[in-house]
Order: sequence, then C-alpha cells, then structure tokens
Amino acid sequence: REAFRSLSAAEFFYRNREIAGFSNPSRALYQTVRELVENALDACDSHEILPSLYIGIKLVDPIKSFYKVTVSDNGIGVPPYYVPYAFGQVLFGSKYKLRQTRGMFGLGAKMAILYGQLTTGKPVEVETTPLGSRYKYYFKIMVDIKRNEPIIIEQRVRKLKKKTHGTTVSVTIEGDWSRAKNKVYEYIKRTAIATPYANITFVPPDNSEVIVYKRVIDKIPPPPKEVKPHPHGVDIEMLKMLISSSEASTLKEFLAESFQSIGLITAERFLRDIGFDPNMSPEKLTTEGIKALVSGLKEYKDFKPPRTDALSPLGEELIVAGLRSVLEPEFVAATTRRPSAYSGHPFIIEVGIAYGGKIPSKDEPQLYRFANKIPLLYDEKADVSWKIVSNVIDWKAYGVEFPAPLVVLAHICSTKVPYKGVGKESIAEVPEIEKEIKNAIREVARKLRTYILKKRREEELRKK
Amino acid sequence: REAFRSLSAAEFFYRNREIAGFSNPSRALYQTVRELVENALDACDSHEILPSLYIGIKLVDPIKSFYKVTVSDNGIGVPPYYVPYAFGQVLFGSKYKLRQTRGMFGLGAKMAILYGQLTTGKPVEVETTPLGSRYKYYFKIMVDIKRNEPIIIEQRVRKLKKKTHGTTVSVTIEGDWSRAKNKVYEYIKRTAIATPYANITFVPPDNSEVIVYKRVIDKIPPPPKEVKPHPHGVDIEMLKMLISSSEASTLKEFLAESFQSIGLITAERFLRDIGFDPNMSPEKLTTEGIKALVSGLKEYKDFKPPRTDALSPLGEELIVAGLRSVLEPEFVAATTRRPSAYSGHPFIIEVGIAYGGKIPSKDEPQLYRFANKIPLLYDEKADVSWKIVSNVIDWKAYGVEFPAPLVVLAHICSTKVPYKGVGKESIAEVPEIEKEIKNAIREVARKLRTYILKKRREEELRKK
Ligand SMILES: Nc1ncnc2c1ncn2[C@@H]1O[C@H](COP(=O)(O)OP(=O)(O)OP(=O)(O)O)[C@@H](O)[C@H]1O
Ligand SMILES: Nc1ncnc2c1ncn2[C@@H]1O[C@H](COP(=O)(O)OP(=O)(O)OP(=O)(O)O)[C@@H](O)[C@H]1O
Ligand SMILES: [Mg+2]
Ligand SMILES: [Mg+2]
Repeated sequence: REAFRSLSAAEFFYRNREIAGFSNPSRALYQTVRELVENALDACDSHEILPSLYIGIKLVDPIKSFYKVTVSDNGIGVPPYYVPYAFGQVLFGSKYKLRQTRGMFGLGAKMAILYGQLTTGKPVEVETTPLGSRYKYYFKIMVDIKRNEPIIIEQRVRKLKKKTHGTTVSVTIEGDWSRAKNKVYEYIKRTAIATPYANITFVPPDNSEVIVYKRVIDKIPPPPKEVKPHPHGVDIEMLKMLISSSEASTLKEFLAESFQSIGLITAERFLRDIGFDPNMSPEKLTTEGIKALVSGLKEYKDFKPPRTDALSPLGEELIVAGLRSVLEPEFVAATTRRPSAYSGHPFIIEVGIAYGGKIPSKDEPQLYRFANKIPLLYDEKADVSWKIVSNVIDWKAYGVEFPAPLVVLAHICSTKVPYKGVGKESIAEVPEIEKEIKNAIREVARKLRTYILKKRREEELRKK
Repeated sequence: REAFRSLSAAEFFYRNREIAGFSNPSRALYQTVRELVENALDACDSHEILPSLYIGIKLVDPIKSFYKVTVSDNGIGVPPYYVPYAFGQVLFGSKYKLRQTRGMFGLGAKMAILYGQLTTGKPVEVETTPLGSRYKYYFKIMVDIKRNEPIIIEQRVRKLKKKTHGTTVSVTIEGDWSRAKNKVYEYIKRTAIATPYANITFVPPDNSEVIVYKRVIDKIPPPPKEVKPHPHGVDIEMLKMLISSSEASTLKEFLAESFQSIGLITAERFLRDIGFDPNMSPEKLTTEGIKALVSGLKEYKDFKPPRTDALSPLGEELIVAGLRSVLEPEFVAATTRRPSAYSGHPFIIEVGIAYGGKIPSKDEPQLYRFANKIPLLYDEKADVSWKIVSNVIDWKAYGVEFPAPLVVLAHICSTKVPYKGVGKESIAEVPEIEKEIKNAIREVARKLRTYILKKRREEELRKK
C-alpha cells in the first residue's frame, strides 16, 4: 500500500535543491557564481598558484531571463579522465580530505549544472588544461539524474602552442540579475578582501562597468597540508574503516600511521594504559575491543593537540588592511587566535573590528562573516557569530552605544567548517567555536574601548 | 595531485550529520525521538488508523551516556521485504510522492540508526506486523556506510495468535537527557496538540512520571491523497522523466495522464494555443519542443489551480482547542486560509493567536511553528514565520504593546514543505508562502484588536 523506492544522490539534490541554495532564480544566480568562484580559488591557492580569475555573467535571453555564467582560472586544472565525474556526478570531488579548502561536499558545481539543466536544458561547458599538460580539453556535460552519472554531450582535444594551465566553466541558468546583483557584487568584493593575492575581473550582464580587483600581495600563503584524523574526533565507524584500509601488522603501528598526534611511543603507552597489547594485530580486534579503543582514544589527555598546518588563516595584517581599504574607518584592530579544536578538527578564529570614519551608524553591529575564506552573506540570524555579536557581547561595556558605526569581521577556518546546510551560509553552534568567537571579539573590543575612552577624554579636554 | 573519489549517500550523510540535526548528543537525542515519532504518526494517519504511540527513552549506560530510544505504533507496518532497505539504506522510503506526509527525504530513520552505530556500535531493532499479516518480523540492522546497503545482523519470524498491526523501532545512541529534555517534552506536547486524535504515552529515562496524552477526538481526518504534479511546477528534467515513463500515444493524452488539473479538452486547447499537434506522439518531441512545452505549461493561465485533497490541515477548531487547553488564554482565534500554491505545490497556511490569561508577558511574540503537523523547535530566527511575526507585522496597530502575553501559532501544510535543511527545523522564504502567512496573521490579529479595544473601553467605563 506504500510504494517504496530509492533515490540516487542526484535525484535527491535535484528534488531538494532549495536546501543547497537553489530556491529561486535570484538566489540561484548568486549560488552559481559562488560555487564556481570557490572552485576556481581552491584550484589555485591549494597549489601555491597566485590566482587570476575572470568572472562573467552574460544575459543570453532577456525574455526567459537566461544568463550564461563563466568563471575562468589559472589553477591546477582537472585531469580529463575525471572531468565528466567532477562535473557530472553528485557527491564526487577531490576535497574529501582533512585539509582547509573552500569545497567539502563534492556537490557545488553539480548543483549549478543541475539548475542549468532543469531551467534551460543546456549542458555545462568545461575547458581545462591540467598543470604540465600541452593539451586543452573541451567537454559539454549533463547529469543523468536517475543514475547519477555524467552524460558527455561532446568532447574535443586541442594541442596547445604555448604552455598554460587552468579551467573555464560555463553554465547557462535562469536567473534574476536585478534581485541578485547587490549580493553578487558584495560577494566578489568580500572575496577580494579575503584573497588579496588574487587578481579578479568581473564583467556584469548589464552594461555596467567591469570591476577589477588587482592583487595587492605578490606572495601566496603556504597552502594547507593534508593531515590524518585526530584521535579525539574518532567514532566506531571511522575506526572500523581505518582498520580495514590499514596494512599495519601491530596495533601501535596502526595508531601511529592512521592518526595525527600519535607517535609509536605514545601509542604504546596509551595502549598499555587501557589494557591492550600494543603488538596485537588490528584485525584481531573484536567489536567490544573496537568500542573500548574508541572510548580510550576520545578520552586520552596526553595526545598532542591537532596539527594546524592543515589551516591557512587570513592573518591580522590582511584583516586590518582589508577593513581599512573597504570601510575607511577611524579605528581598526584584529586578532588571529591560537588554534583550537572540536571533535578532533583543528580550527582558528579571527576577528576584526572597525569603528567610525566613513562607516554609517546603525542600530546593530554590522557583521562580515567568513569561513575558510568564503564570504557568507545569507542566513545571518541563524549563524553562531550573529548570536554572539548581538546577544552575548555587552557592547556598552566597551564604550559602544547604538546607533553606532561598528563593523565586526569574523573568520573561522577549519578542516571541517560546521555549516548548518549544504548551501554554506551559516555556522552551527559548536561549543568550542562559540567560546573562541566570544573571546576573540572581547580581545579586540578591549582595544576599541581603549580607543573610544581616549577619544572621549581628548574631547573633554578640548571643551575646557 | 588532487585525489578524486565519490561518496555513497550514506557516507555523505555520515560525514555531514550535523546538517541533519545530529550535531551533538543532546540534539541527537531530540532528533532521534522526532524522526521515529514522525515515522510512526505517518504510518497511522496516512492510512486512517487512529494512532496509539508509545515513546520510551531508557538510560542503558550512565557512564557512557547511552540511551535506548523506542517508539512503538499501531500503524500500517513495513513489508518484511522492504524492512532492510527502509532502515538500512540512505535515500530509501515510501514518501517520495505528491501527498502531505511528515516524511519526505527517505533519510530520517537512517540518520538516527547511523548515529547509534557510530556512537554505540549497536544495530537498530525493528519489529513489525504489516496490516493483514499473521506474522511478526524481527530484524537487527546496520548500515554498510561505504556501500549504502543494509547489513542484516539478525532476522526472525513468529506466527501471531491474534491479529495486530504496527511497528516498534529501537535505537541505542549516545545522548544527553539533561540538556535535551525540555525540548523533548515540548516536542511531544506540541505533537499532541497537532494530533488530538492520537494516544501518546511517553516514558522518560530518569524516574520522572510517565506522560500520557489521551486522544480527545475519536474521528481521524481524511488522509491526504496522492496527486500528480501540477503543470505550473514543471521543469525540463521533470518533463523528460514524465515522457520516458509514459505510455501515452498522443501528446494530449500524455498531458492529461501525467498532470493534475489538465483534462483532455484543456490539453487539446492548450497544445493548439502554443502551436503543437495534440495528436503527435510524445516520443517525437525534440529538445527544443520539450523546452517550448515547459515554458507553455508554466505560463498557461487556464489550468485549474492545484488540487487540495493532497492536503490535511489542522482546522480552526483544533487550533483553538489546542491553544486553549495548553495556554489557558483570555482570547483565542484561528484561521485556515484557502489553498494556495508555489511552483505547482498546493499549500495551506493556518494561524492561531492566543492572548492574555495565563500566558506570561514577553518582550517579543511567542511563536509556535508547525509544518505538516510537525512541531518545529529549533532555528526559529532563520524561519520565514519569525521574519514576518517579528519584522513585518506591526503589532502596535493591533493594540499589542510589548512586553505582552502574545502567542502566535503558524502551520504550513503542503505536498512539499520548503525546509531550509534536511533536519526539518525552519522554512525557506518562498514569496507565495510569505504572503499567505502575513495575510493569515493580519486576519486573526484584527480579531485580537477588536477584543483588546473592547476590553479597554469596558475598563474605562468601569473607572467612571
Ligand atoms: N575550476 C576548477 N579547477 C580545478 N578543479 C575543479 C574546478 N572546479 C571543480 N573542480 C574539481 O571538481 C570537483 C567537484 O567540484 P564541486 O564544486 O562539485 O565539489 P567540491 O568543490 O569538492 O565541494 P563543494 O560541494 O563543497 O563545492 C572539485 O572537488 C575539484 O576537484
Ligand atoms: N514506524 C513505521 N511504520 C511504517 N513504516 C515506517 C515506519 N518507520 C519507517 N517506515 C518506512 O521507512 C521509510 C524510511 O523512513 P525514513 O524516516 O528514513 O524516511 P522518510 O520518513 O520517508 O523521510 P524523512 O527522511 O523525511 O523522514 C519510510 O518512508 C516508511 O516507508
Ligand atoms: Mg565546489
Ligand atoms: Mg521519516
């Protein structure tokens, strides 16, 4: 009487696309731009390439409101064998690793492509030259939704005369530029703040001027390294998977090889502490043994904290320079906190505060949110940073009385940003992260208070 | 240099479980209860069975904080062939239809089961007797995460002496009752308000008293019917899928059979209007023909509006009775709006307002949200209803000055509730829905104003 069936991952995200930010043409245009831009930037700064990005939106059918969105980069490119899957299979990608990247779901590009397919029927066009290759590969791809497989509409290869590398992705979607444009301009501007080592050119669809952000830093930050999981983030299923993919012959070698922050000596001491033979074979572990090992790993206090070379923060200098150039404030200060961790994932919180000058006065703090260098522009009220900035911090105690010209920038970078949804717009309330954001804001707010009090005293002296 | 791979749907939701509400033990305990309760209620009221539910939470390991959550119902049961998939395969279920149900993703039960697996290593236990069967089937199931397939740990059958039907599901998870209990009690209480035709017994884990909600209505509302899609909700991919699964030999028959609100005569007239031969074979449509048909279907004004026998609203009587019994207010009024639609999905907005009496005074309106009869308790500030209640409605104009004892109940029912996330906690900003919620609140707020003004006049007369 009930009709049972399964869905492919492509069917699921096609049917529930509003969950990924594709809820209407205006939001979809914004989301398409950002998914392609985030892929382009990852392809560059994960590989120590100074990014040069071209972003173009072209109105191709004014009656149906169809736009062609093109993003071009000088990144590492995509190996031709993987192009159909990277752009034609939902839940496929190269960012399922423990390393700070903008991408993490293996979904973003495909959502834009699916939305193009269902609104305009057009395939995505991908051109790519992988680093070191002398060929340019052209693909036209659609997603077979029922099977979650790529459909290659067309593919060509061309030999190049001069060496180059990078990727261009074009999707044609139904959009709404008039409703989306403020958010698109703001997203690109804030991306330029977060990536001052990138050249970004943006060509909008109406006859508005081309926007160019030239790089202001010629040195690329060291790319995040891939790390192994930290024992404090382990669970029963993760441990089972690590055991089945490990070739270690002893339990202590298994721990030292599979986890970060565990050396052979620590592994031996830990295992003896919880009553295991360090030289037993991992395959001999029973279900109860696995459970005991998981509890032990999560609770052991003497593992080193999570490594932070998997992270790439913005840095205080960059935050101050960015806020200064965009806002022209009277006061700017920033802090990059020491690394912390939640569930075995390292994270760093950075906060900047700008005050006065050309900042307009508002009834509430103006919050600029970033996560793994991505600007977050929607769902502000659902974000943990907003909860802290509006409800937890007592601004009066720092000399700020609303209405006030106050901007707060908050950046979280992590090997796993705890987004509330696959549309990547707001951050969930993880206790360790909440605590760090609060302390970071207080740290910078104290500097603001010093400045405000000093200014008031000078004001009073001047009156006498 | 980048390592490409795909994830199964089970791997994806295991890795990103906070997106489904499984972010920490307290939230996971709440989400586990609600996913099982929502399945139990669907199994009853979709099939005209007056629900009798048992909900039990048992502390099975105080040191590790493990709880066994059991939900038992007298619903339609699950055919034994499908039990392993229904409980062991992510994106598998019976609610992928155009009909109002609480479930819609084919994910909820599996998320609770995955969370149990990864925190306690224990399988889910399912007992079920399908309606009309003389057997009780027992299963112990786990999810093979890498393959997204069920693992049947154990299965047994027993012949029953007397006829019965229903399902019992038990998962053992790491939880946090002290942090979750307020929300769990509130969820069950509000569920009882929304389903006054259900008997609900709740046995909490500490030695607190057993909570019993006895049914106050002995008549079950007519269950929602399954309907075909409405032409205004069509897209290119949907039309292609409908064509490939249709056996109709003419285009007009294809439209009349595949869509609601299109009869053969309307189909013929519509097709001639947009320049198609009504008698051509659907298989002969070109890609351009499909696109033209999609535009035509979306824009044609003369199709009947979406059918509403796919919906089952609460009703004004029920809302008033529920608010009265729970809040003991001075004033209560409610409205069930006429059906509306977004993207071809019919929806109904219902609003209730309660004021004064035993309602405590607060600085803001107190909002009770429901969607397809499910109470929504998290992410209030991200919900479209909150946006309207706190920012759009001018309460002063209705005689309400804060702090005030004001409760607003908002219910949306639809063949597709536009949730913001798979955790089903807040509703996205769909323009048609926003407009309806606003008008529904205004309609009931006008009755509140009449009451408040009348009371003030009486007060003034009494003073003289
Ligand atoms: N411009 C590009 N240059 C190089 N590789 C790319 C580019 N765009 C996409 N890719 C590859 O395609 C994969 C899939 O991209 P997609 O956006 O769908 O997922 P993702 O970026 O891994 O995760 P997310 O869903 O969080 O964005 C990426 O992981 C990357 O390997
Ligand atoms: N108590 C129950 N009685 C009868 N059938 C059930 C019960 N619990 C689950 N099922 C069946 O198992 C399927 C899967 O349940 P699951 O909760 O995973 O998904 P869903 O309810 O369809 O959607 P959602 O993810 O939105 O909850 C259901 O569609 C239903 O057919
Ligand atoms: Mg991406
Ligand atoms: Mg369900």
